[in-house]
Amino acid sequence: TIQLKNIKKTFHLGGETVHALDGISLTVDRGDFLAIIGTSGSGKSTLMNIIGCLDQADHGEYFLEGLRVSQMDKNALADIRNQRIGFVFQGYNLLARTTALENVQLPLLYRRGKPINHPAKKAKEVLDMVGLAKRIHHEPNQLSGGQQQRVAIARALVTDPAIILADEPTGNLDSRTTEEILSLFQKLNDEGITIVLVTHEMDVAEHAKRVIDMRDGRIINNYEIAHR
Amino acid sequence: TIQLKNIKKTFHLGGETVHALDGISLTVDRGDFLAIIGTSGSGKSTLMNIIGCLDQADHGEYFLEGLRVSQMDKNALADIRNQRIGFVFQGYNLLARTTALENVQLPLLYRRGKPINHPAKKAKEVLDMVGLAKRIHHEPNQLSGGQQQRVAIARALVTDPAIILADEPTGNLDSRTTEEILSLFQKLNDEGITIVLVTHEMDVAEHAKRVIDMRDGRIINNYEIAHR
Ligand SMILES: Nc1ncnc2c1ncn2[C@@H]1O[C@H](COP(=O)(O)OP(=O)(O)OP(=O)(O)O)[C@@H](O)[C@H]1O
Ligand SMILES: Nc1ncnc2c1ncn2[C@@H]1O[C@H](COP(=O)(O)OP(=O)(O)OP(=O)(O)O)[C@@H](O)[C@H]1O
Ligand SMILES: [Mg+2]
Ligand SMILES: [Mg+2]
Repeated sequence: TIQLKNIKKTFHLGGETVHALDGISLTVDRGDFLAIIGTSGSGKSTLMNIIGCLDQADHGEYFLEGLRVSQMDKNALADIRNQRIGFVFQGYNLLARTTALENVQLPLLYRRGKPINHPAKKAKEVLDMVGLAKRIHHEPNQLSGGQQQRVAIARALVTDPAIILADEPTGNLDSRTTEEILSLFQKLNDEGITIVLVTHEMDVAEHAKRVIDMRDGRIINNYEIAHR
Repeated sequence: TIQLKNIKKTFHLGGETVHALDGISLTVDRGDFLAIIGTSGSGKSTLMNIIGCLDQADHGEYFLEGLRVSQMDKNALADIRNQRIGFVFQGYNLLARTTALENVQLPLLYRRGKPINHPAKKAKEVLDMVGLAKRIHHEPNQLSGGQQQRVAIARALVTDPAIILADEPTGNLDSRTTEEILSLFQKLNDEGITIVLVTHEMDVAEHAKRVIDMRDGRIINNYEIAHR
């Protein structure tokens, strides 16, 4: 499904050059469940943004479901993002002055192609799945940190995406709520959804099937999780 | 240093009433190191905002260093916040389009009373302590999630506060960076600084001297950490 070949991404800041990604090659097959761990600043979010078609690499090739992403036009990229991918951002990126329910419905309202009959009903279902049934009319500044994080997760799930990209989705959750979210991800993965999850906690990474470890823009380690 | 008696805080939203804090009584002595754990939505951040004089309780009493906080005027409260307390926010609250160095200097520039000679020099020192010496001219959107979190930590330390309130300060940090930050906190505590730290990870909580566990706006458990 996802094929990255020697991906590089460099940021230029004043006179400084940051090699955020320094030659990443990676394959994620359909139905895979990959965890990405690594030090703060090692390039995990930059990699996720490229996989999620939110940013483009400076070097190397990215094939998503057989299509060469670097040669796709803006509309085609936007369609893939809205219809195939659900993204949980590390910083949530919720709209202020917009309720949880409205935030979660948004991806259903701006997708082209197959419209959905009852967006509010679907949005309520996913908010209930993440334990927020009683908070659907709260705006982000009326929610706790972990509740905001769960709204971001619900929004990523509402379009029934084929691929879920989750960047530190449990960083602000207690252990029991974390377990509930990870069980939900494992259930979706059992149903065939491909999942890439960034985390800095090994307990969380062990819910995946495979783990890659990053440092300084490179993959330094690659291993299977025995039980899955 | 910090004395809370039967503190209650209620939010009203449309027809709904949220009892965010439902009778909290707590004492934190000078030089204490308290960790607060509890489920997402249990009231931890709301409690921290009251301790940090950013919000007022609806009921109960709060004495900070012997002064009754509910009877202090805005200026006196602002002085206490700027001179005695360093706050690491769960959402960081960094200024956009403002470099890490500028963000960290801010508390030094708006404190009344004893001005500091070299704010930039002091700001660089604390940024170096959290491992960000090479990122001081980056703005928040040019930093990774864990780097932003560390800028928020540095900003809380730059005024040499007597009390550090840290709301989930390691949620976006890998284990090694987390250890570095917690060692720094333990060192500051050994020097006499009072620390209250919210976390949802027991490994992190065990770096404190005492832990309280919250649920539904109440303290349900209270225990000492043996080794400290
Ligand atoms: N726009 C930018 N300009 C300059 N440097 C950047 C920019 N965005 C990211 N960086 C740098 O690129 C590196 C990788 O950032 P990235 O956000 O991918 O790290 P990360 O692995 O997700 O870290 P964390 O675990 O802290 O979230 C960091 O050192 C960061 O400072
Ligand atoms: N302005 C507000 N209006 C209405 N409800 C609010 C408001 N702010 C917070 N709440 C609610 O109060 C409760 C406590 O929130 P708080 O942020 O203190 O939780 P928390 O323990 O810090 O959670 P987390 O671990 O997820 O950060 C939550 O259920 C939240 O929805
Ligand atoms: Mg990141
Ligand atoms: Mg909180």
